[in-house]
Amino acid sequence: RGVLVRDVMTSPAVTVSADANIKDVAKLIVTSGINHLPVVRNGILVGIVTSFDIAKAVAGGVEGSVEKVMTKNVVTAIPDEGIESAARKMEQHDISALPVITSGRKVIGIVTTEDISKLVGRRY
Amino acid sequence: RGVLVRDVMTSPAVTVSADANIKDVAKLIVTSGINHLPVVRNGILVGIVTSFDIAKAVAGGVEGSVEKVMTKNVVTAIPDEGIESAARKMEQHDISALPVITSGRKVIGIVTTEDISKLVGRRY
Ligand SMILES: C[S@@+](CC[C@H](N)C(=O)[O-])C[C@H]1O[C@@H](n2cnc3c(N)ncnc32)[C@H](O)[C@@H]1O
Ligand SMILES: C[S@@+](CC[C@H](N)C(=O)[O-])C[C@H]1O[C@@H](n2cnc3c(N)ncnc32)[C@H](O)[C@@H]1O
Repeated sequence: RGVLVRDVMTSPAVTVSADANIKDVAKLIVTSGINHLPVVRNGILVGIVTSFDIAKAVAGGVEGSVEKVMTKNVVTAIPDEGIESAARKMEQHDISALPVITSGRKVIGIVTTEDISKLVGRRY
Repeated sequence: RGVLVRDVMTSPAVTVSADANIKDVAKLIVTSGINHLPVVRNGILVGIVTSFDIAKAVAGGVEGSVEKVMTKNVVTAIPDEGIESAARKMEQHDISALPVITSGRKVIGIVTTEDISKLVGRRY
């Protein structure tokens, strides 16, 4: 079989609560070294916030709740999906991370263009 | 021959002047839709600034010149380099973009993990 999302994803994912504010999110990006944070409420995916969204907040002088800058309509992946499908989805939407979810929208990991690029470096 | 950096890089790269301030950089990230900006002085590479660095500025309450948050010691690529080598370099340094430069350190493009991931989506 080909390489699956479950083979390359980071699990568990670093997530952030929908109750967080923009500055909390910026601090978590820096301390974790991770640009893409699924936003959860009771463990269920409700959005995604990235360092791009922090730049959007700075550009527009926006402060306050993460919900003001997060993307609510999240493109996701499932563990048994092929990495080619995940790569195509990210290209189509011009994004670089997909939260990996269960059928109940619980976040169990995250897969990024960095994870897929690593395979190319190792001639998978 | 294998796939080269010149085959997948974005050229020209969107760059930012070393005279820019952090808010200008945030606005350029948003209007261009690009997270990674080589910093140049007279067309010569002097640093790189990404949306990660904007998050760092927000986390630390830093404002002013881009030089306060950019990374000065830049990992780069050359056009005739194989994409496997570029992918390995990005993995080793935990980064997702490499400015592509000439022998005189002029920026002629940029290659990212997004560019490499796209190849996987297309079963290159
Ligand atoms: C459209 S991309 C453009 C910049 C760049 N290509 C990147 O990947 O960050 C930036 C936006 O995509 C959103 N985004 C990132 N991952 C996403 C995902 N899995 N589903 C939906 N939106 C996502 C972010 O919230 C951000 O507003
Ligand atoms: C170490 S990465 C960690 C986060 C994540 N892995 C990413 O790629 O953005 C973030 C830092 O890398 C720096 N950086 C990005 N591309 C770089 C490059 N080509 N050379 C040197 N530093 C770079 C940025 O300035 C930023 O401070």
